[in-house]
Amino acid sequence: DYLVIKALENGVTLIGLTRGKDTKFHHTEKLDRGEVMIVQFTEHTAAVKIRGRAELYTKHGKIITGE
Amino acid sequence: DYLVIKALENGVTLIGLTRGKDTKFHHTEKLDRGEVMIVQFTEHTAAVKIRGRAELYTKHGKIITGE
Amino acid sequence: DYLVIKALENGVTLIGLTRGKDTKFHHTEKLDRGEVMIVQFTEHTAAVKIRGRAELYTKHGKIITGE
Amino acid sequence: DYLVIKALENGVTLIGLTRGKDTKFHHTEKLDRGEVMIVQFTEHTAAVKIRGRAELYTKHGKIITGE
Amino acid sequence: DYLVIKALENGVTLIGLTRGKDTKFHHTEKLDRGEVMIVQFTEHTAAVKIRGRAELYTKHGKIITGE
Amino acid sequence: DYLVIKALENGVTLIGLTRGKDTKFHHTEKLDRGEVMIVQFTEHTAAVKIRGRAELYTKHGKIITGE
Amino acid sequence: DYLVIKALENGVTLIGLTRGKDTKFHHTEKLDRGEVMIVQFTEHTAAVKIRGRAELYTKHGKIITGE
Amino acid sequence: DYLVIKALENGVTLIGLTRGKDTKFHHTEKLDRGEVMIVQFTEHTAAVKIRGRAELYTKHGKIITGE
Amino acid sequence: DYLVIKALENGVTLIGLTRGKDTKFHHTEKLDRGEVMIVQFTEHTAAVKIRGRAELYTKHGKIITGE
Amino acid sequence: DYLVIKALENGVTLIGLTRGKDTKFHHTEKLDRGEVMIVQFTEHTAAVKIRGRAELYTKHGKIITGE
Amino acid sequence: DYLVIKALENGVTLIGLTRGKDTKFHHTEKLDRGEVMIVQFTEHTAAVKIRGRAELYTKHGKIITGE
Ligand SMILES: N[C@@H](Cc1c[nH]c2ccccc12)C(=O)O
Ligand SMILES: N[C@@H](Cc1c[nH]c2ccccc12)C(=O)O
Ligand SMILES: N[C@@H](Cc1c[nH]c2ccccc12)C(=O)O
Ligand SMILES: N[C@@H](Cc1c[nH]c2ccccc12)C(=O)O
Ligand SMILES: N[C@@H](Cc1c[nH]c2ccccc12)C(=O)O
Ligand SMILES: N[C@@H](Cc1c[nH]c2ccccc12)C(=O)O
Ligand SMILES: N[C@@H](Cc1c[nH]c2ccccc12)C(=O)O
Ligand SMILES: N[C@@H](Cc1c[nH]c2ccccc12)C(=O)O
Ligand SMILES: N[C@@H](Cc1c[nH]c2ccccc12)C(=O)O
Ligand SMILES: N[C@@H](Cc1c[nH]c2ccccc12)C(=O)O
Ligand SMILES: N[C@@H](Cc1c[nH]c2ccccc12)C(=O)O
Repeated sequence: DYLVIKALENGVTLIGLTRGKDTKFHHTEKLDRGEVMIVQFTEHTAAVKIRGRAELYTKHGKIITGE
Repeated sequence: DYLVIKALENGVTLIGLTRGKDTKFHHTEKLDRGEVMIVQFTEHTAAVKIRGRAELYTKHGKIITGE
Repeated sequence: DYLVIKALENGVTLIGLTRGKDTKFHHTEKLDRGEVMIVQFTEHTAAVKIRGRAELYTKHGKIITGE
Repeated sequence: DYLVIKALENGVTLIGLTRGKDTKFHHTEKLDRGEVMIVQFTEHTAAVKIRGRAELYTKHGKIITGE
Repeated sequence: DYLVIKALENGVTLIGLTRGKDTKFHHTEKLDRGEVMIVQFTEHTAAVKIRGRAELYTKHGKIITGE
Repeated sequence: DYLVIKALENGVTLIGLTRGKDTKFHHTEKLDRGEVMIVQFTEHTAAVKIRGRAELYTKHGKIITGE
Repeated sequence: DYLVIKALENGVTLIGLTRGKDTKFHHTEKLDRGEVMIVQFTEHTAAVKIRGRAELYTKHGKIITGE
Repeated sequence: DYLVIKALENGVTLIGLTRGKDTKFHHTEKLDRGEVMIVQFTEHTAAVKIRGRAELYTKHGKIITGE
Repeated sequence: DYLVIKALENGVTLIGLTRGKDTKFHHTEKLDRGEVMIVQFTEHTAAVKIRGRAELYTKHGKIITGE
Repeated sequence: DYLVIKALENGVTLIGLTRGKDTKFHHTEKLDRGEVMIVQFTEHTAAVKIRGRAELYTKHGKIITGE
Repeated sequence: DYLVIKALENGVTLIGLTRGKDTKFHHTEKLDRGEVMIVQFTEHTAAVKIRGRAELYTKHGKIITGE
């Protein structure tokens, strides 16, 4: 399973949250307008948070973030 | 399996409940308007609770929470 | 496999029943109007009971409880 | 695999029958009108019996019991 | 895999036949009109026989028994 | 995988043939008109033979036997 | 995986061929008009040959043999 | 996975080629007009060759050989 | 997974390339017009090359080679 | 699971990010206009980043990057 | 999983990139116009690069390379 995020503006942040008892931010990726990131759920990433205006493509459809 | 939550207002809370004999809150994530969270069910998370107005995308369709 | 429950009134109760030889209530979650709960079947939960007016989303479709 | 049962009248009974050489009733759950039960097949439950008027949702469709 | 049987008259009999070298009746369940039974194939049940008028729901569709 | 056989006349015979180097009849079940049998392929049954007029429901569709 | 063969005339022959280095006939089943045979691929049967007029139902559709 | 071959003329040949480092013919089956053969891929057969006019049914559709 | 190749002219060549660190030709099969070959990917074959005019049937559809 | 990237201009960069506790760039591939790259998620690659104008084909559809 | 590449001109190059910590070219295959190559992802190949005009068939559809 993977997610596709396309930044619609500069400064979109994509955050990976840890798997396990604790839920913390383990990585923050900055995306500029037009940049695209494709990320999996992994042994270390059990949740993802997105801030800013972006297109998010998931198995449940396409969602515009940040409105 | 993952869920997608998009906050439609500030102060939406996304709560992870523990897996196992006991059912307790192990993590609460605050979402501001427009922020999106994608979360999996995991070894530690067997249930999720949402308070406030948000769009929830699941395999059973899209549900507006908090009305 | 998970179920999605959206309370349509205050005081909706979502009950988890034990897996195994005995069938007992192991957890009761109170939901206020608009609150949404997403719950899995697990090693400890083999049945779920719902009281009160709510929308229940399952792989067999959407069901209004409590009418 | 799970079944969804919504009672259409008071006094609907949902019976779990044992898995194994013998086939006996191991649990009977009383449902009042509007109450909903979602039950799995498990290590201990290989058959289910329903008495009274209810909506039964299965992978083979929706069936009205008790007519 | 499970079958759903809804009795359309009193005295419908649902018979479980043994798995293994021998094929014998290991359990007979009497159903009254409107009663519904949902049964799995199991370690002990490799065949099922139905006598009397009933609705049978299977992955191959709905079949009226006993005509 | 299972087959569904509904006898359309008395005296329909459903025969289970052995799995393994040899192919022999290990069980013959007589069905009267309207009786229904649901049978699996198993460790002991690798082939099934049907004589007489019956409806046979399989994953490849419905077939009238015995015409 | 199984095949369904319905004889359209007397004397239809259904032949099982061995699995392994050698390919030989291990079983021949004679079918009379209207008789139906449902056979699996097994540890001992890696190929099947049909002679005579019959309906053959497979996952690739229905085929009339023997024309 | 299996293939279905129906000979449209006499003398159709169906050839099994070996699995492994070498690729050789391990079995040739002659089919007369109307005869049908259903063959699997196996531990010993990794490729199949057909000469002559026949109908070939595969997961990629129906193909007429030998034109 | 298998591929189906039907030669549309004489002299079509179907080449199996080795699996592993090296990529070499391990087998070349000559096909005459109308001959059909069905080949799997295997422990020894990780790539296939086709020269000449042929119909190639794959899970991605039908492709005419050699134009 | 794999992604397909077709560069629509020169200088498109395709970046592989590491799997594990750390998230770093482990490989950057430069693509000229028209060049196509097909990449898998692997033991070493848990995320991919794309800069520049390209067509990206994923299971969630086709996305134009870099606008 | 496999890819199908059909060269639309002479000199199309199909490159296999290594799986593992390093990403290097391990094999380059030259294709002449009309030649078709079908390649899998393998233990040694985690990415593929294509230069020149060709038809590329993948699970995400058909893509013309090299424009
Ligand atoms: N190193 C991370 C890479 C990653 C995957 N998904 C992510 C989502 C957000 C941020 C980083 C990631 C991991 O293995 O999990
Ligand atoms: N650390 C948590 C992360 C998480 C996953 N799903 C969640 C839902 C709600 C809150 C936190 C989470 C876990 O492994 O389970
Ligand atoms: N701790 C519970 C959480 C849970 C899952 N599904 C439920 C349904 C109802 C109540 C609680 C739950 C469990 O692991 O099973
Ligand atoms: N304790 C029971 C719970 C249960 C599951 N399915 C049921 C159906 C009917 C009654 C009880 C149940 C079990 O593990 O099997
Ligand atoms: N104890 C039986 C229960 C059962 C399952 N399927 C049945 C069909 C008919 C009669 C009984 C049953 C068993 O484990 O197999
Ligand atoms: N005891 C038999 C029951 C059976 C299954 N399928 C059948 C078909 C025909 C006759 C008997 C059977 C077995 O385990 O195989
Ligand atoms: N004893 C045979 C039964 C059989 C299965 N499929 C067949 C096809 C043809 C003839 C016999 C068979 C076997 O186990 O393989
Ligand atoms: N003995 C052969 C039978 C067979 C299967 N598929 C074939 C195709 C062609 C010829 C023979 C066969 C084997 O196990 O492989
Ligand atoms: N012996 C070869 C047979 C084969 C399978 N697929 C092929 C494609 C081309 C040429 C030969 C083959 C192998 O096991 O791999
Ligand atoms: N060596 C890399 C190859 C690779 C796969 N997917 C990628 C995406 C981007 C860059 C390189 C790659 C690996 O095994 O993971
Ligand atoms: N020997 C190579 C064959 C191969 C598979 N896919 C490829 C793609 C490109 C080039 C070579 C290949 C391998 O096992 O991986």
